[in-house]
Amino acid sequence: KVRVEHVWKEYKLGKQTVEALRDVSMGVGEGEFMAIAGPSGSGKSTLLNLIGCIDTPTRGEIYIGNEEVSKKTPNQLADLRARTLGFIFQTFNLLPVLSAWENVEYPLLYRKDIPPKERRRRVAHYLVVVGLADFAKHKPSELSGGQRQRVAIARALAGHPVIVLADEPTANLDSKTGEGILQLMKQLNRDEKTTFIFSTHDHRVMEMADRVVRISDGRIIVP
Amino acid sequence: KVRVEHVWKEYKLGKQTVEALRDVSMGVGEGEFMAIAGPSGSGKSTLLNLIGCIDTPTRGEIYIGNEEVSKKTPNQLADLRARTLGFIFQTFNLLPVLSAWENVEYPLLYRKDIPPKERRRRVAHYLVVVGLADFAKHKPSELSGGQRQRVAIARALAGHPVIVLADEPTANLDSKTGEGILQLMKQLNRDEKTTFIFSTHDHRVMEMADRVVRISDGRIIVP
Ligand SMILES: Nc1ncnc2c1ncn2[C@@H]1O[C@H](COP(=O)(O)OP(=O)(O)OP(=O)(O)O)[C@@H](O)[C@H]1O
Ligand SMILES: Nc1ncnc2c1ncn2[C@@H]1O[C@H](COP(=O)(O)OP(=O)(O)OP(=O)(O)O)[C@@H](O)[C@H]1O
Ligand SMILES: [Mg+2]
Ligand SMILES: [Mg+2]
Repeated sequence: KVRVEHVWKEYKLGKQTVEALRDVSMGVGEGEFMAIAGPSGSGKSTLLNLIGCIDTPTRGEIYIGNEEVSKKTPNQLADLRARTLGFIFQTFNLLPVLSAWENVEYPLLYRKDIPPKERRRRVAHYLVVVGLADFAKHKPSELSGGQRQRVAIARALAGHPVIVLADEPTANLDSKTGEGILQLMKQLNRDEKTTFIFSTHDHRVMEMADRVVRISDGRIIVP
Repeated sequence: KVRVEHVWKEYKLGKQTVEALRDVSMGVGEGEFMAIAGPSGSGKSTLLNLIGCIDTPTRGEIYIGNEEVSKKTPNQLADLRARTLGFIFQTFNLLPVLSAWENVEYPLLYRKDIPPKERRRRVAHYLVVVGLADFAKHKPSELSGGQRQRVAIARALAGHPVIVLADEPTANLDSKTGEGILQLMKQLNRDEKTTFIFSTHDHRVMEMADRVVRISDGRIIVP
């Protein structure tokens, strides 16, 4: 389903070059529940951003469903990001002027395939399952850190994506709340065959994963 | 050293009132290494913000070193925030246009009691101890999530505060990096008698703590 081939990501910082990813190759099977683990700064978010088509590699190719991403047209890419991929950001990236409800609803407004009644049903459903039914009207500044994280989770899942990229989705959650979120994701993985790709420091996620890929200093560690 | 007396914090949300803290009373001893634990949304950050003088209670009093905070003059409060208290925010709150070095240095520029040479020594020292010596020139947008968290940690500690308020300081760190940060804090607590008040979901912090205060739905749970 996902294939990363000899990917490099370099950043220019003044005169220096920072190599965030170096010759990374890996695959993710359809319906896999997979964790990417590694030290802070090792390249996990960078790799997730490339697979999630939020950023482009300096070298190498990314394949989503057999098609190379850089060969896709702008319309195909927009469609990929809207329908196939769901992204839960490490820093949430909620829209500050919108309420929790509106933040979850926002990407669905662009989906011509989702009628208004179904859209509202999904927003309500996902706010309930992440435990935020009573907080629908709160803006991000009126929410706790873990509540914002759960709005970001609900927003990504409500689109019913084929592949979910989850960048440390439990970082701001207590054990019990985090456990509930992971069970929800495991259930979606089992019932809908949704592919989950986590960047995580959470050992529970690693234990639940079908496979753990380890990264260090921009390179995959081959066991 | 710190006393919280019958504190309430209410927010108005449209016509409704959200009670984030309800009749909270607690104390923190000098040089204590203490954790506040509880579910997402239970009031931990709100309580830390009140003790850290970043916010004011709706009802009740906060005492820092025997003086009631609401009785302090603006100058006394500014001095308290600059010299006595160090705050590590759950969302880091770094200045986006400044580099890591400048972000750590920034609060120290206002300290007439710290000469330029000592200021530079401290900035360099704390960037080294949080593992960011090579990242001094990166801006926050050029840093990973855990690297930004560590800049926030270095910034709070470089002022040599008497009391550190740490809001989930290990949330974005892998086990090894997080362990290093906690050992650094434990050492400061032992050697300098620095008081640490953590909001945390991390069981390691709870295990290292002299005492764990549990909060749920805005109330302290009395064991
Ligand atoms: N400005 C606001 N208006 C309304 N409600 C608010 C506001 N700020 C916070 N709240 C509510 O107050 C409660 C406590 O928030 P707080 O940030 O203290 O929780 P927390 O324990 O730190 O949670 P987390 O572990 O998720 O960080 C939450 O339910 C939140 O929705
Ligand atoms: N725009 C940029 N310019 C320069 N370097 C960058 C930039 N963005 C990221 N980096 C560097 O790339 C490396 C990888 O970053 P990345 O965010 O992928 O790490 P991570 O594994 O997600 O870390 P964490 O666990 O702390 O979130 C880091 O060392 C970071 O400093
Ligand atoms: Mg990251
Ligand atoms: Mg909080």
